[in-house]
Amino acid sequence: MSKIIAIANQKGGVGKTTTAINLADTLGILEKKVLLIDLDPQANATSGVGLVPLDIKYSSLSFFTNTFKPKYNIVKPDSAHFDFIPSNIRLASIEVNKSKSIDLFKLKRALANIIENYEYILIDCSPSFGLLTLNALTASHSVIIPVQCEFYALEGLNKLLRTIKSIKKTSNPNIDIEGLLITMYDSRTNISNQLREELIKHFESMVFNTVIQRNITLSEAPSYGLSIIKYNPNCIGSENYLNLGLELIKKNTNE
Amino acid sequence: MSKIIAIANQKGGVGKTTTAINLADTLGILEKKVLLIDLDPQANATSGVGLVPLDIKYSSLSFFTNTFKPKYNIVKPDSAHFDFIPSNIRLASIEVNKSKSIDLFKLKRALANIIENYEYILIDCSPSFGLLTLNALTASHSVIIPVQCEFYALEGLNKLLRTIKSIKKTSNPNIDIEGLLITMYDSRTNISNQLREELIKHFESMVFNTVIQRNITLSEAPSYGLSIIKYNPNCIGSENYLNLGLELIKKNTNE
Ligand SMILES: Nc1ncnc2c1ncn2[C@@H]1O[C@H](COP(=O)(O)OP(=O)(O)OP(=O)(O)O)[C@@H](O)[C@H]1O
Ligand SMILES: Nc1ncnc2c1ncn2[C@@H]1O[C@H](COP(=O)(O)OP(=O)(O)OP(=O)(O)O)[C@@H](O)[C@H]1O
Ligand SMILES: [Mg+2]
Ligand SMILES: [Mg+2]
Repeated sequence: MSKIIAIANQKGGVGKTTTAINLADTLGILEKKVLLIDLDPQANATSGVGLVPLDIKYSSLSFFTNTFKPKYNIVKPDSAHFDFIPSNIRLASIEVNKSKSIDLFKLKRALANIIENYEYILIDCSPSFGLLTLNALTASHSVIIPVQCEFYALEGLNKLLRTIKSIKKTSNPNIDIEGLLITMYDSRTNISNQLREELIKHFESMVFNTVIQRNITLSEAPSYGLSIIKYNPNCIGSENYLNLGLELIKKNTNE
Repeated sequence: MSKIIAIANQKGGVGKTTTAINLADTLGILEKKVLLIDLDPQANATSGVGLVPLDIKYSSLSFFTNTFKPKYNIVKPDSAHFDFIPSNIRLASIEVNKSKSIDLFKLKRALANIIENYEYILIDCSPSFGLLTLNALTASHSVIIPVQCEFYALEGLNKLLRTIKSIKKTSNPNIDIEGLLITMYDSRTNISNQLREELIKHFESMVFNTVIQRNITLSEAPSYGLSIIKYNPNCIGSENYLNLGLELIKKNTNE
């Protein structure tokens, strides 16, 4: 069983990269073979695992220039429990070059060669609906949508769900919502609780049971190039992401 | 004296919209004539002042379709101390339509007719370097850059500063950095304090003295369509944004 999952939400700063790195790591710890792809020109996942984006020779740009070679493009960051394909700012050239022939299937085709080597392939997306994210949604079996329980974050959710629906009708009939993941949750505040209830009322079983709580340790770990479990296995962030890994595996084993 | 200021940072979720609405409001309370423009297709500023983006007939799209008419485009939201030009998702059509003739001066030309009616014109930008943000940077006298004291947020800062430098060489020789504004600051955590010191060491006087602290009340106010001062004048968020207004006025009075 091999599953490609995009981690996407056009709203910025909602925890996509933090989820991508830490979910990849916990799935690896739970003995799954995992590949994480950084498909964001900001390359936050790349610096979050301790690499320097400007030093990267072989990046995810290779998917779009037909030069992808697994032995050059796939690296294993120190202390990570997953394989990784880094990114850098040169990837942004894909977004601006809106030549007439937009090919939404480039990534899907390139991944076809390596998909059977992994049980999970996670794709960290940029905060936009550009060509890169549309390629990720076209290549994926499902999407994890990190959502903050905040007013602006919920406003943009319908736009994202409409985009996924239109991808389902056009370039990827198989795409599903893996789940909405509540992130940066602060149970001490009313607004978080109210909006969480609204989310569950509205989306029911599409919402992961696991909630990622606001935990400053999660924002410290990337500055050391470490996953949360490597940085501090006893913090609430580690517990939350381990539970998320378990929930995801269980959900996909029963299917 | 009339000043156009873009509020920009391609990193998502750093407090651009929160700063745009609340700084516009405090400048208005401090007796300045202010216009706020929502130039983000996500239209968070529009919903944050209590309007419904889908209901908007005349949006900031008018700047780009040569149909801008102040009496239709400029509204005064209830309880706000500033004039406002709303946005909606149709503005996104500007970003995707990368026809050959990219005109970076559209917004600048359109604003020329109304600039003398205001002392400050603030522009809330989207989290990207697309045509909309480049138009805003071309039209502006200066840029306020909201920055979180977090690892990923500081990574992207150099890219933003390089972009502003290249705008200064090409389409807008007058653009300056108004200041780096530290947002969502949590003085109880080490990482915030460390990164703040690094920021001040690196950028010195470019960093506003006023620091916006993390304050849940700031994220509650937009769900009522209110500025922070209207929603809860006694919270730390109100104090921070009032101080920011005072600091901005003082800085621009001496110049
Ligand atoms: N649960 C959490 N608790 C506290 N801080 C968090 C949490 N999750 C993420 N963060 C921090 O919040 C910021 C935004 O998270 P992150 O960069 O993962 O979001 P993103 O959606 O990938 O952003 P972008 O849209 O720019 O790609 C980062 O500085 C990160 O360290
Ligand atoms: N000082 C603060 N304390 C607590 N929450 C805040 C603060 N400033 C902003 N927020 C909340 O953080 C989230 C991100 O802020 P905001 O939407 O203003 O950022 P942005 O940079 O405009 O995002 P985008 O890149 O999507 O346009 C919002 O839910 C907002 O309510
Ligand atoms: Mg990210
Ligand atoms: Mg915004």
